[in-house]
Amino acid sequence: EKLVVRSVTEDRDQAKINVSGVPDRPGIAADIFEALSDKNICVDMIIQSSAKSSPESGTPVNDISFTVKRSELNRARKILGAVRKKMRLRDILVKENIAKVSIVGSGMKTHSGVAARLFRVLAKNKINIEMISTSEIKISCVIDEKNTAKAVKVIAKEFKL
Amino acid sequence: EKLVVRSVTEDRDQAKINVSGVPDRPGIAADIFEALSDKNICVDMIIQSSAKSSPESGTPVNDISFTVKRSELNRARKILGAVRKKMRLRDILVKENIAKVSIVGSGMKTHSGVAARLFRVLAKNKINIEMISTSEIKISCVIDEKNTAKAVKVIAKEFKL
Ligand SMILES: C[C@@H](O)[C@H](N)C(=O)O
Ligand SMILES: C[C@@H](O)[C@H](N)C(=O)O
Repeated sequence: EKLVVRSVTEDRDQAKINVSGVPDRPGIAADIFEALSDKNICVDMIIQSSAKSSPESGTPVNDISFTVKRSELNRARKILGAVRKKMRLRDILVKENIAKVSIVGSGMKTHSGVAARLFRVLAKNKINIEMISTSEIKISCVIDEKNTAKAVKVIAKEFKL
Repeated sequence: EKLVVRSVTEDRDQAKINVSGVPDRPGIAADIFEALSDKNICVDMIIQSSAKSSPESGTPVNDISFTVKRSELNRARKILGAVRKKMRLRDILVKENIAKVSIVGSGMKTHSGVAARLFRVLAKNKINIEMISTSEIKISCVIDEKNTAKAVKVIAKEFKL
């Protein structure tokens, strides 16, 4: 498949929530996202990487990060706060001033250098990548909102958009 | 937008690699994925959730997980092993026997209960979710390969596919 990167997009109407140290067993992700969907909170990105063992107890724990519309952040935070004890959620961290920048295209799965080029151009411009999520047609990076305009500019230049 | 979940897909030709405890500063993601793309390793999912501070030093560290074709796992592992000291990669964990199961559809972003339903049906069937990644048209879960057939069956039933 030929590689074509068609556009760079930005979304500043995002806020991120990171629930860390959850027990890595069936039912935890369902509990968290049912608590949110029961109150009609729409979630944008959901990101969970691999488990690690808890430094204290040795049992496997994991982190789940997700993003919501900025206007929903406080409501989402309250909902998780209310179920925190029941679900044994250790830490709930939020950050409001983030943005999601993405490149959209096709053939990205079969071309190994595309993600590396995106990460490199952000690194050269001293922009830290806070979250990463990929699909067949899109690579998304969550960055600090203050870097949004610069990120979009240097990505557009790198991929000749 | 109307919610339509069209299909459930499985991909057993996956292996996951988790690089944990990397310094959370610009350039680290670029270094890792350049090392892989220089040797033509194609990466499927890349997942990085939010940073935490390192228990020892207090400086921010992060984990980056990604999946490759199973046939590429050993080559990818060797490449990371070779750059490990230079990049200060603390732990490199791999798991070969995984599978990615996904639901594909439209309108999932604006319907908050879809992800929760997927996670709940896996939980009811005692299937642990090892990684999660979402896009506008897809929600993917990495699970243990031994649960693939059961997962696909119960997901298809839940979403009437
Ligand atoms: C951490 C969480 O995803 C857990 N593994 C679950 O299956 O619900
Ligand atoms: C951890 C890694 O993603 C780092 N934040 C970077 O920007 O490269």
